[in-house]
Amino acid sequence: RTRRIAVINHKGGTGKTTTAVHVAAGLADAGHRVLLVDFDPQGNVGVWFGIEHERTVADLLLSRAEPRDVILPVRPNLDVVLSDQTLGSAQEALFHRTANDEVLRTRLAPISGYEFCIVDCAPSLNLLTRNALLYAEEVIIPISMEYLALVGVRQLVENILSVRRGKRHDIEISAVVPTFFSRQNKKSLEIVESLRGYFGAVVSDPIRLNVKLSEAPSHGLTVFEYAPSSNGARDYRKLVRRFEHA
Amino acid sequence: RTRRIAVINHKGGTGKTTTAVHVAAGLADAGHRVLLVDFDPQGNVGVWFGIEHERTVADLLLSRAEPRDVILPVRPNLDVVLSDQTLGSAQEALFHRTANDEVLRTRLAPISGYEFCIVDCAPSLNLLTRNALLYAEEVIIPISMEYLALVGVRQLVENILSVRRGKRHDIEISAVVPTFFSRQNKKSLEIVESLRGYFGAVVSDPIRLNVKLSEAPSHGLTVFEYAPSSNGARDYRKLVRRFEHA
Ligand SMILES: Nc1ncnc2c1ncn2[C@@H]1O[C@H](COP(=O)(O)OP(=O)(O)OP(=O)(O)O)[C@@H](O)[C@H]1O
Ligand SMILES: Nc1ncnc2c1ncn2[C@@H]1O[C@H](COP(=O)(O)OP(=O)(O)OP(=O)(O)O)[C@@H](O)[C@H]1O
Ligand SMILES: [Mg+2]
Ligand SMILES: [Mg+2]
Repeated sequence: RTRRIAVINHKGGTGKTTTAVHVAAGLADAGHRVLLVDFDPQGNVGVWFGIEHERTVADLLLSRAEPRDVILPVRPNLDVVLSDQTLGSAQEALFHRTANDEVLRTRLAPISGYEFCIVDCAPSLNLLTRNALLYAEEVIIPISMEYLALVGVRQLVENILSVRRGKRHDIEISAVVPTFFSRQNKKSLEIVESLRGYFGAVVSDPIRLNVKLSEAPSHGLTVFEYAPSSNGARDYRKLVRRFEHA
Repeated sequence: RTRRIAVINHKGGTGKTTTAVHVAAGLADAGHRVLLVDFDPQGNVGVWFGIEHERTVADLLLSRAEPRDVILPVRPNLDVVLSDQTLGSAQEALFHRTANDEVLRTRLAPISGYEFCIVDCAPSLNLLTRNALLYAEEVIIPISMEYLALVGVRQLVENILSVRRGKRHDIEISAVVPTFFSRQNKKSLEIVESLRGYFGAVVSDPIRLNVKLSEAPSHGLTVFEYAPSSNGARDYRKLVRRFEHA
């Protein structure tokens, strides 16, 4: 059975793509078969790995393509489904359909052979994110050490719970991941403390602010490849272990 | 006549809200009458100023409220229209209407008495952002010093140009604003150089990375009030001057 995990936070720039890429790549490095689905019209997973493909998740969603047409191998044990701005218009086409929030689940259902499927979400709460929440059984919430990001969490949790209640769909918050953390910054410590107060043990160890994480995408490499002994690589390896043994 | 300016970038966390708040507050400080419209369901303008209001831009958009019901004074010369997550469902209600991308323009048209109207956009390219682009005559594009943010600019510019061509609507890029800039970081210098190569003189002086800009929202203050002699305050004052004399 595939563990279905969405990486979500409607606040922009909190480290969703960075977290999705590294949890996926880290699990693949450890020998697990992983599918990483880019569900953001920005298409930053493809940008990160420096790859393009004419068939994307939008084609899969609108049944213009089958899974084998959109799945690309990028690293040993790691396949991806790319996205681009056609996902924006695909969302608009979904509006007129019935059960339009279950389309991703239906279209990903036939795919097997992966132990993990990780979905990178766009910075929004819309029909696409509802599709991701109805597909996933677990969510990872990356939260940057910013007051505006902290305040937005309540709105996000309400959305997740309303999907669980309203659609009777079992979805758990597997990890709340503090990102851009810096021990010397009082704000970082306060924000992590208040997250732990609100979420308890679900809050993972923080991902430290690390320039290697910001440089890695321009080289088309994960931080594990680009700077294996950096804080970024260590922190994400630690997060990966949390998913390996859960 | 009101100068209509949208602050836009679908990449998340590039400093849109911070830029919208400070260009608006800076112009108001200089004696200009300014309206700041929050057009992001996150509602971060209200979060920043620590205010809520039962009537928001969603009500205005769906004609459930008139301009006088949604406009709130927050500082001398500065009024705001707040937003909240009802803007998400308001967008979905717009889908079934004709001319659904001109609704913001129609609903803001009767408002007068302001020299500037600044619209803070969500990190998306969707029907709401199309509404903002068809209302605005100028755009400000904040870009953080990140490779993923730089790559996304081309997609954004294409969207702006397609609105200009497709809808014969005059819209200019008034400023491309480098944010989170740090002179010691080679990446920052490279990114600004490549922006200047692409956009020329439209690229403003950068806004430096400054902890006061990240602390100000939790105090409900602009950086001009919170830390008037900080780099953040100086850099945004300089940006404001660019709009005062243009
Ligand atoms: N811990 C970190 N330290 C330093 N830089 C980081 C860190 N995590 C992410 N970054 C960089 O910050 C930028 C924003 O991260 P990322 O794009 O992953 O956020 P996001 O939440 O996916 O953004 P969006 O909301 O646009 O989808 C990226 O350029 C990334 O390289
Ligand atoms: N130059 C800067 N230096 C330091 N911190 C900054 C700077 N500009 C903005 N910030 C902080 O970074 C965070 C992100 O900025 P902001 O929320 O304005 O971005 P945004 O583009 O509006 O995000 P979103 O895509 O979610 O709307 C905020 O918490 C803000 O306080
Ligand atoms: Mg992303
Ligand atoms: Mg914002």
